[in-house]
Amino acid sequence: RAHVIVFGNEKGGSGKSTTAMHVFVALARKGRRVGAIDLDVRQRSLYRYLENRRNWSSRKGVNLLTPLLAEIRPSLDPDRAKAWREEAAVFDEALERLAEQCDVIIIDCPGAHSNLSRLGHSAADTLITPMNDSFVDFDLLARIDPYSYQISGPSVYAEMVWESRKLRAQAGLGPIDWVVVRNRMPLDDANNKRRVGAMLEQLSSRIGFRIAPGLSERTIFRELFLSGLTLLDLREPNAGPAVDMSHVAARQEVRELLAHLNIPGSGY
Amino acid sequence: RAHVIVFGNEKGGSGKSTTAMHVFVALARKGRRVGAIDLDVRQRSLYRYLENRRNWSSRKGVNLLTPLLAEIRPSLDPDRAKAWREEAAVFDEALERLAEQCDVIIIDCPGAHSNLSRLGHSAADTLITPMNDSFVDFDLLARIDPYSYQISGPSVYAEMVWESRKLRAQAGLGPIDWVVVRNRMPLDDANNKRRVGAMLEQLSSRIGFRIAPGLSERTIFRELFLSGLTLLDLREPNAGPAVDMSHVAARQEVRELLAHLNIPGSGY
Ligand SMILES: Nc1ncnc2c1ncn2[C@@H]1O[C@H](COP(=O)(O)OP(=O)(O)OP(=O)(O)O)[C@@H](O)[C@H]1O
Ligand SMILES: Nc1ncnc2c1ncn2[C@@H]1O[C@H](COP(=O)(O)OP(=O)(O)OP(=O)(O)O)[C@@H](O)[C@H]1O
Ligand SMILES: [Mg+2]
Ligand SMILES: [Mg+2]
Repeated sequence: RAHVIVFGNEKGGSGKSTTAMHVFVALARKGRRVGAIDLDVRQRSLYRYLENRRNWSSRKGVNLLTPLLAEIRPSLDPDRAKAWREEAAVFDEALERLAEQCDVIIIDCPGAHSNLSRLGHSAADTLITPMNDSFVDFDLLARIDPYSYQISGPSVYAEMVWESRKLRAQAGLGPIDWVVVRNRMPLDDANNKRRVGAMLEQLSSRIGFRIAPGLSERTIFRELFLSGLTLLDLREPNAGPAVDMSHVAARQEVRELLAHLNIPGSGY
Repeated sequence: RAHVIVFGNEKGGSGKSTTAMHVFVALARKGRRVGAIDLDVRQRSLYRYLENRRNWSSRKGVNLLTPLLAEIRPSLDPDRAKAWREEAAVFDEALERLAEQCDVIIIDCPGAHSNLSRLGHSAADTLITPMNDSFVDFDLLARIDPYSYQISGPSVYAEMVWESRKLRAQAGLGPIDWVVVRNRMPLDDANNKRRVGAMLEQLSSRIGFRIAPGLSERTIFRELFLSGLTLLDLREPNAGPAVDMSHVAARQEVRELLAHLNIPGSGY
């Protein structure tokens, strides 16, 4: 059966869609059959990125790897309970349809608390939570006492993941491999970077996630959106001018991340 | 009557709460009486930042400027139409209560499409929309044809602002001064930075916003969250080691932004 990777973080702009896109390309290039569901029904950043990719492919006459897509429409029913049941049915059907033809299914979640996001989280074999190098982002995982630098308790997003794990256990499904990925990290080793890292180490054993090697703040991770490409689609750069060194380093960061995700049969 | 400044962008992590906090401190330091409403009812990043600030104040025995707060509870009514009317009433009451005692009211919105966010936008005299230096963020304002680099049409967030302007006009209220602020800009002048800037110039006249000087990617803008401080609260650094130069530059960026916001009586 297909391995489901969910990209989740209620904190906006933490890098869910960006890491989802890069993980997709990394897996596809190893020959995995990948499916994708975008649960961010308003922004649809992942679908938009993939739409740009398809347009680039056809216009340039190149054959870029693209995932099998399943469209999800949110329910417009004014009755909240009815809307939720409707969405659960649509989601389950989409997931089953993709599972028949894919080894891996990627699910991108919105930076908000929605019924569809909850459904996505409960379907996760692997949950990837990217986060900015910031205590503002940290605050959605757990509260920190600023004087003792001690964790004072879990926050809304950690509780949401806890709920999803409970639902999975009740449904007899396997555990969620929860992987936190630091994103948009500054290239220099600032105090703030070290402090956030230390607090994440503390928190990981407490709320049950592991930390995978993260991605630095690099323009290459965001400047190819309009073409639908990622740096992995570009020809391997030679050791050359400074910009190529950043690309080499960026590729290495993506490889390191994939190697730590432990996706069965991923080739990393 | 109070001048209402709304921080809005449906795109998550664009910097709404961060710029809201810095604009608050900048105005408060000029003696303005500032009120604040956090419409991000799940994350409550602005309220959390201010809570940290109050705790720091009392614990350190210092007198940090804090805004007058109005708490907003979302409606739990399962009937969506009823819930929206309930929230509109709560919001109007909170706004009126603050307007009696404040010159300026700051409203922070969630990185999502919510009823409360729409209410906030319709109350805006000034709408500040921070955005990352990225076509991923741009995509929520407008679609771009990747080949011609032409704007092909407005996206969900631009349409939402359009709706809010219509509602205000129908209610006989004044226009919204819509100000886009580039945030987390790279310090070097990359191709991507120039392209995003050029497309924003194109878009501004088309959908009716102006562009204010933005903020660079600087750790000082995010590393003081736990203490509830901003760099404006720190003593003016002397010309000294490298880190102080970044603080001097950061202060200048905030001042430039405030000078361009044209908040009546703001002192900038
Ligand atoms: N490692 C990185 N380096 C540079 N820019 C990045 C990086 N990761 C993400 N970005 C940029 O940061 C912004 C936020 O990223 P992204 O949209 O992927 O986050 P998200 O969590 O999906 O946001 P949302 O909550 O809105 O869905 C985008 O403008 C993106 O291009
Ligand atoms: N100019 C900046 N320099 C460095 N870091 C920044 C800057 N602006 C914002 N950040 C960091 O970027 C992240 C997103 O910022 P912020 O939370 O203010 O955005 P937001 O638009 O309020 O997000 P949301 O949509 O989740 O409400 C936070 O971790 C914040 O600390
Ligand atoms: Mg996204
Ligand atoms: Mg916010």
